[in-house]
Order: sequence, then structure tokens, then C-alpha cells
Amino acid sequence: KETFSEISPSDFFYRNRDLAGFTNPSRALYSTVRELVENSLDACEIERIPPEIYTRITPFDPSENEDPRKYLVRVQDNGPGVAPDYIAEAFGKVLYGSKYKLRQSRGMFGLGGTMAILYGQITSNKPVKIQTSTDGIKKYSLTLMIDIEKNKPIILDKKVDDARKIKGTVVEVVVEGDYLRSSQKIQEYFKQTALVVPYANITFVDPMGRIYNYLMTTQEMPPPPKETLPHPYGIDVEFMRRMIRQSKELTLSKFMPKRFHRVGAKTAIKFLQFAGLDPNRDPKSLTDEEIVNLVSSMHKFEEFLPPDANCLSPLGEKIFSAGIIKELAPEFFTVVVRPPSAYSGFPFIVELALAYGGRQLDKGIKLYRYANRIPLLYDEASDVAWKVINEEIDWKRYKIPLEAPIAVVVNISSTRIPYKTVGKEYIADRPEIERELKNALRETLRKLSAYLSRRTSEEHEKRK
Amino acid sequence: KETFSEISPSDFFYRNRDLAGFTNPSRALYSTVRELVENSLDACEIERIPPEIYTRITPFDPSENEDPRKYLVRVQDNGPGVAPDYIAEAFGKVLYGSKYKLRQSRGMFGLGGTMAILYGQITSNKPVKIQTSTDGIKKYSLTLMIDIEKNKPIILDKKVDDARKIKGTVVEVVVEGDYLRSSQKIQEYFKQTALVVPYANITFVDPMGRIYNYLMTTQEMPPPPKETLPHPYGIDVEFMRRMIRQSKELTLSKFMPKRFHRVGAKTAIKFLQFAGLDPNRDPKSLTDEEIVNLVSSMHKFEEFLPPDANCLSPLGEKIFSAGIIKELAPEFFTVVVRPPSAYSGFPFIVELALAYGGRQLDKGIKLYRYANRIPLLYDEASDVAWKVINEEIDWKRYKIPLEAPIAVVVNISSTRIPYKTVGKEYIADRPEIERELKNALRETLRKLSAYLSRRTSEEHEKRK
Ligand SMILES: Nc1ncnc2c1ncn2[C@@H]1O[C@H](COP(=O)(O)OP(=O)(O)OP(=O)(O)O)[C@@H](O)[C@H]1O
Ligand SMILES: Nc1ncnc2c1ncn2[C@@H]1O[C@H](COP(=O)(O)OP(=O)(O)OP(=O)(O)O)[C@@H](O)[C@H]1O
Ligand SMILES: [Mg+2]
Ligand SMILES: [Mg+2]
Repeated sequence: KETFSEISPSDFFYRNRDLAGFTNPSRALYSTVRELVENSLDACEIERIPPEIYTRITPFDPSENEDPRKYLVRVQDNGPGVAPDYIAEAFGKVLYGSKYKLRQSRGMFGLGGTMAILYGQITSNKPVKIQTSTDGIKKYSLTLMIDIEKNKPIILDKKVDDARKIKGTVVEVVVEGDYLRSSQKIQEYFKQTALVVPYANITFVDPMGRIYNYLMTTQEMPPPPKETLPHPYGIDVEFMRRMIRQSKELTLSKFMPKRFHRVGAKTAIKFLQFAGLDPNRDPKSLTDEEIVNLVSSMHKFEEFLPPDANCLSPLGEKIFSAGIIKELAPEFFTVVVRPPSAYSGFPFIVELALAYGGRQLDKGIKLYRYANRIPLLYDEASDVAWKVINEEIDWKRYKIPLEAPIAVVVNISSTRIPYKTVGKEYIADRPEIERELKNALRETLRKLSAYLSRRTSEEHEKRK
Repeated sequence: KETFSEISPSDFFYRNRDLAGFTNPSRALYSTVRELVENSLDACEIERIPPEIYTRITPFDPSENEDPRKYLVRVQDNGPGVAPDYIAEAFGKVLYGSKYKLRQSRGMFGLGGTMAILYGQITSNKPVKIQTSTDGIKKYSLTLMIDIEKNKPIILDKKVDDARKIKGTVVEVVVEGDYLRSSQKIQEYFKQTALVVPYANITFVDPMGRIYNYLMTTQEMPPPPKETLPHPYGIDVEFMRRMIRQSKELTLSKFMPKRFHRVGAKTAIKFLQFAGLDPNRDPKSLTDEEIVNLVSSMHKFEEFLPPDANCLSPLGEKIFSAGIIKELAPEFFTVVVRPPSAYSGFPFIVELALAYGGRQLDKGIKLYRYANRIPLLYDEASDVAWKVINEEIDWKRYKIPLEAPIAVVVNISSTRIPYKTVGKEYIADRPEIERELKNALRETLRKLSAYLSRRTSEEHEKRK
């Protein structure tokens, strides 16, 4: 009597677009901007191209003169572009992309940019226009819509022109937005982004034509993140089965070092003995039961080296400090870069800055959160960093006055950020991440505490 | 240089299973139980079968004697069963189900039960066993696994037996769980579920063999929710296009009343005039531009009747009060059932109980949240109800003492609950829902305030 049906992933995210941050015109305008800008930044950084990102929001329909209304959102970058074979699906298909690998990047789900286009389509009925060139010779211009029920692009127009030596990508989408309500968040997004990418030129032109320019303050770019191998502690049975299926190694003793992160030949042999498996076995000959045993032994074996964070690209003290000084101009600040750690086999690095005083900071604690250099501006109270600040640290112990003007700036770099939502709003309280944040905050609080007591005693000296 | 790939929706939720509430063994054991129990309750209620739901968690591998370890989770119901053609895909395919319609139910995404099975498979490598009978004559037993990369079931075994007059469904899955850490939440889940389904027999047997029995206290079941038509205020261009494609009506004047909620023939004509469209037009003849105009006119036309909540199935004061008395035994309580409201065209009803005193309530405000009768036990601080209690209500104004023993119990019924996460942890702060919660809490606070002042003056009288 009940009727069953299947829906495509684009249909699922269309029906449940609030999961992805496209709740209402104000929030959706913000999400459209952030998803496209993050795609551009990722693209430039992977190729180590100093990013030039230009975003413009323009009212689209002159007959509409108050929010919410349609806006043309245009994001242009000087990145590596998208190769012609992939353009339509990169933008017109959900769960499709180039970031399904173990490498630090802002993108990870394969749906952000496509969601912005989908939202534009269902609110304005306008197709998206993509222009892109990978070589500065040929520029491809596609006008496309998404077949939401089938999760595939519908190409309405396609042409090839002379790219006139310009490489990069332009995305133009028309969305129902509410700039009045989201302007503060959008401006904050650009301001906070610029803080952590001082090697980029970021320009934002708002609907009134006002230009916000964040010029680069350094030429040197951080080394791009490297793709890495999975770590034994993060493996489950499904993953192991896939690795075995794809492996070309003829023995377990060759398979382990080749396919796993930081597993040397000696460690492999030692581990296989621990797991009770013959090192000369062909991985493809393992039975299901043996695979289960292999995985559970991997989790129990204590002699694997911890994940190496060499694949990661943290901000580094220099860039981080420069951003703090530029944006917050504090009287005092201290930066700590924690040693690499890992959760579930994924390496991560916590960087934390604690800033005090100066004319810009207001009384009380203001938290700035970044994950892989993305500013997180929503759902602060649900984030692990907020939890640490408010529940795990006893500020009185460090003699910090209650209304002191404080800013805590956190950046987490990882091959996988444990967001709790598809809209990448806040980070789950994984115990290892919580611990690193706590340690980082304590380190910086000790330094601030020392500074404040020095300052107090110097003031006493002066008065005598 | 960048390589592109597509992943299936099951692969997406496998890689991102924390989005769906399968973060770690403790949380995943909870999610496994809740997803299966909610499927059983939905199935029984839709057919108005007084639910008999039996859940047992048993340690699976005797060689494992401490958490986390494998558990066999078995959930059995006396529901309508699943028809043989659909069994494999209902359980072995993500984004597949019978709840993709505009009708109140606990399930809505088409992936909960399948995620429990997927999680079991990747942590225990054991297939799931499903037994089901729709007629009490034939019982189908399927042993299946999920092909996660292709999002389809792999049937390992299938047989048909005599069902011996027993209808219903049994699901048996083996998962890596941590009962030590999740026992409190799991027990709380059953306790709070039983509070709102007094017409059900709920039994839970824990790993130690302890039996928790929640016996039915009433035979009468609420009328099952009815499927309803979409409301004009909730329509977007994509949805309209689909409706037009599926419509059989030959004119707009017939299409509107037939396909939309509470749009009568007269209102349809009036609206079409407002939208500047000929009522005799064939809906399929509308151009894209006209469809956009139709949708935007729908949002602007102010004479549509608001969504009718007749399709909804709220608890009702009787059932709600019985549950409050049974579970909280308060000194005083008051229940308010708000009039029907709507957000984005989706009808909803807020029911709120405010309880005070008695031996069971602790000092301070304890919040119990339900959505379509599902107890929500996680992420309280992110929920709209919490926001209303803590930020939108001035408790001092009602002269409620600071440490008063208070419980606030909220149930929201809707054809679509605006969860912010796939794991159905908490509800988004939609303005209409926030407003209804605020009004409900104010109503009950006035009554509690009156009660407390009466009680205080009576005590003064006694002392004289
Ligand atoms: N400006 C751009 N320049 C180059 N490639 C791009 C650009 N924008 C998108 N892409 C490509 O399109 C793919 C899909 O983008 P989309 O935003 O939908 O997903 P994602 O970035 O992989 O993941 P997420 O959902 O987390 O954003 C990207 O993986 C990238 O390869
Ligand atoms: N015990 C049961 N009795 C009858 N039908 C069931 C039962 N369990 C599952 N089903 C069917 O299987 C379908 C898929 O279940 P699943 O939990 O994966 O998704 P859902 O309940 O539709 O949505 P959600 O992801 O929100 O739970 C259901 O829609 C229902 O039709
Ligand atoms: Mg992206
Ligand atoms: Mg379900």
C-alpha cells in the first residue's frame, strides 16, 4: 500500500537545501558567495598561483527595488581553470568533483558550487554562465542548468573563443538574495578570508557599487598541501576491501608500505606477525574474516608511527601574526602552532592566536574560527572551539579580568575537517581536536597572564 | 591535471557518516537503535496498528569483553511489513523509501535505516538480516549487504517461509558499539519515546539482559496523519515545473484547485487574474518566464488560505498530559496546544507543557524536545527551543524563582520538520516556529506564575 521511490542526490539536496546552508534568501546569498570563492581559492592554491579573486553582487532585475530580490553573483579567478571535458559536470552535478582525495582543501563534499547554481536556478530560473580557460588560448563558455531529478547538467549553449592569454574561471549565477540582511556577514567573510590569505588579492563589489579591496601583503605563498596515504588507524573494513581491490602489490608485505601512510617495510612485517598473517600472502587472497581481523589488528597495533603532518599546509606563525596585526591591531598577542596530531587517522594541526587590548577589540571574548582557512561565521555556540573556551578553560585561573578585550583566533588544518553539517558551519568535538585546542589556549593564556602581571607591576613602579 | 570523480550517495554518507549521526561507537549505537525504532513506529502508526516494538542489544562476540565491541541489535515490530518487491532496496539503498511525500512522519530522508545497516557492515562486516511479512501468510527472510560504491543491495540469501499469522518486520544488524558510554542516552530515548506513544508497548532488553518495559496505557490511537497537497507559499520554480509536467488538468483554473492545498475554484480565478494569466491556459503551455511569474505571484498573493493542519497528528492535550503525569509527576503543570501555523507553506503545530515541582524535577530548567514524536537528545544548545527559553523569554517577569524545579516539554508536528542536520539532532530557528514556541511558553508561564502566587498567598494565609 505504501509506494516507494528513489531520489537523486541533487533532488535530496534540493528538498533539504537548508542542510547545505541555503535556508533563506539572506543565508543563501552568503552561501552562494562563500562556495564560489572557496572554489576559486582552492583552485589557485593547488597550483600555487597567487589568487586574484573578484566578486561582484549586482541587483539583477531593475523592477525589483527591495530585498529579497534577484542578484547576479559573479566570481572570477585567475586559477588553473577547468578542463573542457569536466566543466559541465563539475558545476552541474552534485557529488562530483576533484576533492575526493586525502589532501587538505576547503572543498570536500563535491556539492558546494553546484548547490549555489541549483539554488539560483530554482529561485531565478536563470541558467548559470561559466567561462573558463586552462591554457590562456582557448576559453570555453557554457550556459547550463541542472536536471535536478536526474542529477546531470543540461547544456543550453557552448562556445569556444580566444582566451587572449587569460587563464582562470568566471561563474555568473542569478539568485534570490537578501543583501540587506546578509551584508554584514558577507563583508565579514571577505575581511576574515583576507586575514589568512595575505598572498591573495581579494576584491568585493557590493550591490551599491562600493569596492572592498584586500590587497596582497606578501608575495610568498605557502607550499600547496600534498595528497597523502590513509593511515592504519583510520581504516574500516569497507575501505580495506576497496584498497585491496585496487592494489597491484602481490604480497601483504609490499601492500602495507605502498598503500599506507608511514608504514615502512620493517613495521609492516612486525604488524603482520602481530595480526597473525603470512607476509607473503596475496592481499586479494584474504577472506572476509581475515580482512576484518586485519583491520581490527590495525587499530590495536601500537607501533605505527602517528600521521605525519607534512602533507598539511598550516598558516604558519608569520602569516598568522601578520593577519592578526593587520586586522586586530592588538596591544599584545601571542601565536601558538601546536605539534601535529591526528583524529581517526587524519592528521591535523591547531594554530591559535590570543590577542588582547588595542583600540579595535571590544570587551569580552570574541572568537574567530577558521578551518583550512575558511572563516566560519555561523553556529559559533555549537563549535568545539566555543566549547573549549567556555567550558574547558578556567579563565580566572590566569587572572584575566572578566571584561578584558580579548580575541581568540583558531585555525585547524587537516586532510579532513570534521564538520557537523553539510553547510560547513561548525566543527564536531572530536576528543583529539578538543585536547589540542585546550592545550593551545592554555599556552597562550599563560603568556597573556604573564604579560598582564608584568604590565601591572610596571604601572605600579611608575606610580612610585 | 586535477582528476574528477563522482561518488554515489551511499559513498557520500559512508565517507561523511558523522553528518548522519554515526560518529563513534557510542553515538552510532544510539543512532542504530533510534533509526530502526523510528521506522517501526512510523510503519505501525500509518496503518493505525497499536505498536509492539521489541529491541534487544546483545554482545555479539564472546571474545570481546569490553566496550567498544560488536553488538547484535535486533528490532522487531508488529507493523505492516515491507512488500517483497521493495525489501532489498528499502534497506540496502540510500535515498530510497516511502516517505518522500507531504505527510507527517518521523522518517523523511530515505536513509536512516540504511545508514544503520551500512555502519554495521563497515564495522562488523556482517550482513543484515531482515524478516518481514505483510499478510501473516508468507514471511520473507533476506540476508543482504550494501554495495556502497554503487548504492545498491547485494542479496546474499533469500527465502520464503510460513509466516504463521505473524505480520511485521525484524531487523538484525551487528554494529561496533559502546554501550557503556551510550546506555544512558539509549535508556532515555526509550523512556522519552514511551512518554508520547502511550498506545504502544515498547520493550528494550539491554546487553546485561535487563528488561525495560513500557506498557501501553491507552488503547486509542491518534488518527494517522494524512498526505496533503503543497501550499502556494512553499512553491519554487523547480517544484512548479514538476507539478506542471505531472498534471493532467487542461486549464490553469482546474490545475490550481486540484494540485494545491486549500485553493478553491473562486480563489484560483482571483489569483490567476492577479498573476495576469488566462485561466483557460493549458498549464503545459506556459513558458519558462510565465512559470517564474506564476510562482512569484503565488508568494505575493495574500488571499490564499493558510495551510490547514488537519493533515497533522499532534499528541493532543489528553495524551500529552498523561505522559507528563506519568514521567514527571509534577506538583503543577499546564499544557498548551497552539493553533496551526505554517513556515514556507508547511503546516505545523506546537504543543508545549510547562511542569513545576514534585519529587522528580531537579532545580533549574530541563528541556525535553520532540519533533513528530521523536525525542531529540543531542545538541540541545543549538535548538530553536533552547534559544527561545534562554534568549527570548524573560523568566523574571513571571516571578519564577531562579532555581525553581522546571521542565519544559515541546512537541512540534509538521509535514516537514526543519532539522539542521541529517542526524535529526536539532531544529532550525525558523521565525514562524520561534514565534509559536515563544507564544506557547508565555501562555504556560502566565499560568505557572498565577499558580505560584496563589500558592504563596495560601501559605501566608495558613501561617496567620
Ligand atoms: N573556480 C574554479 N576553478 C577550478 N576548478 C573549479 C572551480 N570551481 C569548481 N571547480 C571544480 O569543480 C568541482 C566541484 O566543485 P563543488 O564546489 O561543487 O565541490 P567541491 O569544491 O569539490 O566540494 P565542496 O562541496 O566541499 O565545495 C571542484 O572539486 C573543482 O574541481
Ligand atoms: N520496520 C519497518 N516496517 C515497514 N517499513 C519499513 C520498516 N523499516 C523501513 N521501512 C521502509 O523502508 C524505507 C526506508 O527506511 P529509511 O529509514 O532508510 O528511510 P526513511 O525512514 O524513509 O527516512 P529517514 O532517513 O528519515 O529515516 C522507509 O521509508 C519504509 O518504507
Ligand atoms: Mg566547492
Ligand atoms: Mg527511517
